[in-house]
Amino acid sequence: LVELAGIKKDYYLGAQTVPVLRGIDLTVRRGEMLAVMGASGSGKSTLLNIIGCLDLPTGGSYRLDGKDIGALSRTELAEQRNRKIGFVFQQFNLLARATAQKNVELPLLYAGVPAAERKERAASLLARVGLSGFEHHVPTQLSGGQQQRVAIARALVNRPALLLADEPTGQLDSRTGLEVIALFQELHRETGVTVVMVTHDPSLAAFCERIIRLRDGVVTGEERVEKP
Amino acid sequence: LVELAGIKKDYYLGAQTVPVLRGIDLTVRRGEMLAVMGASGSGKSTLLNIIGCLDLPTGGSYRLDGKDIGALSRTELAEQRNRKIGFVFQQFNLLARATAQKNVELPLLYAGVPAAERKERAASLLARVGLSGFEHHVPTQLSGGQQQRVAIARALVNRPALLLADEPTGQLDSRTGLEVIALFQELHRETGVTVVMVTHDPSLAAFCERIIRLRDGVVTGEERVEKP
Ligand SMILES: Nc1ncnc2c1ncn2[C@@H]1O[C@H](COP(=O)(O)OP(=O)(O)OP(=O)(O)O)[C@@H](O)[C@H]1O
Ligand SMILES: Nc1ncnc2c1ncn2[C@@H]1O[C@H](COP(=O)(O)OP(=O)(O)OP(=O)(O)O)[C@@H](O)[C@H]1O
Ligand SMILES: [Mg+2]
Ligand SMILES: [Mg+2]
Repeated sequence: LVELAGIKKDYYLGAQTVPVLRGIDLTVRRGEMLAVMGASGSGKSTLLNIIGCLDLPTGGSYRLDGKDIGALSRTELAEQRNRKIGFVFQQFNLLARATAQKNVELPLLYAGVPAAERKERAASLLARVGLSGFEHHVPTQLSGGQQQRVAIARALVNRPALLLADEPTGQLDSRTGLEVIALFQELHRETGVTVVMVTHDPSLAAFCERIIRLRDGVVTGEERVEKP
Repeated sequence: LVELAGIKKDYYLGAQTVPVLRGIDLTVRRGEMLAVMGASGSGKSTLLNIIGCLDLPTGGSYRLDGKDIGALSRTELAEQRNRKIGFVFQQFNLLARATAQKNVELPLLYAGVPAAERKERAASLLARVGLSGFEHHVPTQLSGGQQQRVAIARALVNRPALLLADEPTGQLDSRTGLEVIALFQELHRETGVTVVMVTHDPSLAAFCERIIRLRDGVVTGEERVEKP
């Protein structure tokens, strides 16, 4: 599904160039669950943003589902993103003035799903992440972990082909975190969703099939996770 | 240092009352390191905000350093906060348009510290959290874990008597997280700072002297941590 070749990403601070990704080669097969690990500042979110078509690389090539992402117009890029990809952002990116319900409905609204179906699907997912009763809270009326779970529900409601999750359990207690991972696995079994998850937690990475490690802008390690 | 008796906190959603804290009795001795644990949504941030004079309880009494917090004016409350308490917020609360350097200098600016001293102390703390070279990045030019460490540096720069840290390592890889905890311990030894830390991570809680557990708005468990 995801084919990255020689991906580079530089940031610019005034006259200074800051190379963050220095040549990433990575293939993620359809239906795979992949964990990305690495130290703070090693480029994980940067990589996820590129895979998710939220940012363009400085160099290299990226094919998503066979399409050369570099050749797409902005409109085509946004369409790839909206139809195929679900995001759980590191800092949630919830709409501050919208309720939990409305935040989760948002991808469906963009997809043109009718109101009654939007409402039912969003409420169902909020229940699955343990937030029944909180539908009408706006983000400031939710705890950190509750906000994170709204973000997770929003990422899943559109049944994406590719789920990108950036530290999806950082704000959650162990039990709630495992419930979320169990939900990802369940969806993976049901729909074959491809999952790329950034995590610092080895016990979460162990739920994936493969782990890659970033360091100094390149993939320095890869291992297959053995299932017992 | 911190004496809470019968603390209650209710939130209001329209006509509905949501009781979150239902009677918290808690004493935190000067120089103690205390961990607060509990499930997502159990009231940990709510409790920390009350201890930190950022929010008022609905009921109960709170004495900080012998002063009855309920009897203070807004000005006196803000003074208690600014002079005695350092915060690491769950969502960092950095100033989006200020550099890392300026964010860390901010408590010193409020305290009337001269510019040259502000600059030196902020730079020194950024170095201690591993962010030398990042002083001039604004938050959008920093990773999630880097932003968290700026927040930590800002909480410590004013040498607070009381440090309140809400999930201070959620965005950090294990090694960086342990470096931050080592920094808290070092400061605890040097200055005797009292630390109240919310964490979901038992391995971090194990660095504290005592752990309390919140559930359904009350303290349901307490244990002393045995040092090997
Ligand atoms: N302003 C508010 N209005 C209504 N309810 C609120 C408000 N703030 C928090 N709550 C609710 O109060 C409860 C406790 O919130 P709090 O942020 O203290 O939890 P927490 O223990 O810090 O959770 P987490 O581990 O997820 O950060 C939650 O159920 C939350 O939805
Ligand atoms: N807009 C930007 N301008 C300049 N530098 C940036 C920008 N965004 C990120 N960086 C830098 O690029 C590096 C990688 O950032 P990235 O957010 O990808 O790291 P990360 O691996 O996700 O870290 P974390 O685990 O802390 O979230 C960091 O050193 C960061 O300071
Ligand atoms: Mg990141
Ligand atoms: Mg919280």
